[in-house]
Amino acid sequence: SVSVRNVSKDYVLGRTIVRALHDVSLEVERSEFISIAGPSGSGKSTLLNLVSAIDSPTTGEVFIDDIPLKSLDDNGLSDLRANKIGFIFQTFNLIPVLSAFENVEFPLLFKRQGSVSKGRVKDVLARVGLHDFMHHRPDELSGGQRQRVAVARALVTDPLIVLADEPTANLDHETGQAVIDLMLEINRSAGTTFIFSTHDPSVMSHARRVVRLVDGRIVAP
Amino acid sequence: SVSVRNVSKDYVLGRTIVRALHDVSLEVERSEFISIAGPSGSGKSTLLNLVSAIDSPTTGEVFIDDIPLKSLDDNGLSDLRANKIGFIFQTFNLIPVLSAFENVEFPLLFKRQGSVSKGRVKDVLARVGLHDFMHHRPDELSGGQRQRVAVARALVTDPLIVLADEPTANLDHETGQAVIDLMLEINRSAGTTFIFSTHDPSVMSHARRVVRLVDGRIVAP
Ligand SMILES: Nc1ncnc2c1ncn2[C@@H]1O[C@H](COP(=O)(O)OP(=O)(O)OP(=O)(O)O)[C@@H](O)[C@H]1O
Ligand SMILES: Nc1ncnc2c1ncn2[C@@H]1O[C@H](COP(=O)(O)OP(=O)(O)OP(=O)(O)O)[C@@H](O)[C@H]1O
Ligand SMILES: [Mg+2]
Ligand SMILES: [Mg+2]
Repeated sequence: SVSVRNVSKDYVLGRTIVRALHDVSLEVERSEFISIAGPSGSGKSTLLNLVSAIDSPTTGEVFIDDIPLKSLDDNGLSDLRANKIGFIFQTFNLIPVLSAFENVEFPLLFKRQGSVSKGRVKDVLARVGLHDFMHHRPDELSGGQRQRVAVARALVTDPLIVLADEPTANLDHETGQAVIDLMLEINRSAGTTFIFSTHDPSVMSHARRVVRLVDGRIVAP
Repeated sequence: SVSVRNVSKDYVLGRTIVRALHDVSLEVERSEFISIAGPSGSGKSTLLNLVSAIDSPTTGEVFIDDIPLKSLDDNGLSDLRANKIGFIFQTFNLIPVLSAFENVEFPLLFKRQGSVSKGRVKDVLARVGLHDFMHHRPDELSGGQRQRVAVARALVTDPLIVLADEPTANLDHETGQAVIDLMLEINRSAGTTFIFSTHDPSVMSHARRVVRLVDGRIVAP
């Protein structure tokens, strides 16, 4: 489903080069539920960005369902992001002028099948405990409520692969558990592949596999 | 040091009123190290915003060192924020065009004593593990690195009171522990008062007192 082969990612900063990922290789099968763990700054967000084609590697390649991301043009990449991948950003990236409901509805407007189900939007929001807050805009929501809108938005299109960057960082234990339970249920019923980074050991405990990053390298599988 | 008396906070949303805090009272002595805990949406950020005068209560009053915040004009409030209070935002609020170093240096430019110590800025950044990243701008930093810049910025002015809104949410256990250790050390050596909200039980375990919020109310001290 997802294949990362000898990927390195360098950032240029003035006259220095910051190597965020070094020769990273990873195979993720369809329907896996895997966690990426590692200290702050170890490269987790960078890796998720490369897998979702938000960014491209300096060297090495990423394949999704055997298609090399390098071979996709802008249309191909937009299509991939609209129809195959759901992404939960570490900084949420909600649209400030839209309500929670409208933010979650938004990706449905871009899916190939085109029909937007208001019921589905309400349902996903209710599953993350936000039924009573669906008309609030992001600046009228708490940090953890914004995070849950970002979660709902990534799940509403029923994507093949969900990439979640620290999806419970701003949540108390119980609320975070509800989010993970929802993801596990979708993984089991729809076969959706989940790749998520987290610092929380109790969230990690639900993953069938934990991939560890230290200083941009994968250590002991 | 900090006195919250019968404070309520209402937000108006269209035709509804959202009561974020209901009749909250709290006394915090000089040099306390206290944690505010509670589920997502329970009112933690709202309470911290009222204590720091970023926002004002709908009813009730907040006092800092016996001065009612209501009695301060804009100059008095700016002076309070520049000289007495350090605030670590849940969403960091770093200045995008400045480097980590410049972001941390920034509050020193507004303090009454006026002398900016480059050494002090470097020292605080090193204490949160960011010595090698001080020239990165926020968009060149990981989520947890940005969080640590926000921490360093709040501590650099040696304020009397530090208000920290989930200061370790984006940090792995070890890095988060280093941040809490730094705060404990400052609390012991300088007598700085710390009031922080957190979802992390291990962070909470360092607090001498835990105040619990549920649905905007304080429950069982
Ligand atoms: N401008 C606003 N308009 C309407 N409701 C608001 C507004 N700002 C906050 N709220 C509501 O007030 C409640 C308390 O918000 P607050 O940010 O204090 O929660 P919190 O305890 O910090 O949560 P979290 O742990 O998720 O950060 C939430 O239910 C939120 O939806
Ligand atoms: N544009 C950039 N320029 C220079 N360095 C960068 C840039 N973006 C990221 N980095 C560096 O790359 C490294 C990896 O960043 P990344 O965001 O992937 O870490 P992370 O594991 O997600 O950390 P966290 O747990 O704190 O979110 C960090 O040390 C960061 O400073
Ligand atoms: Mg990250
Ligand atoms: Mg909050």
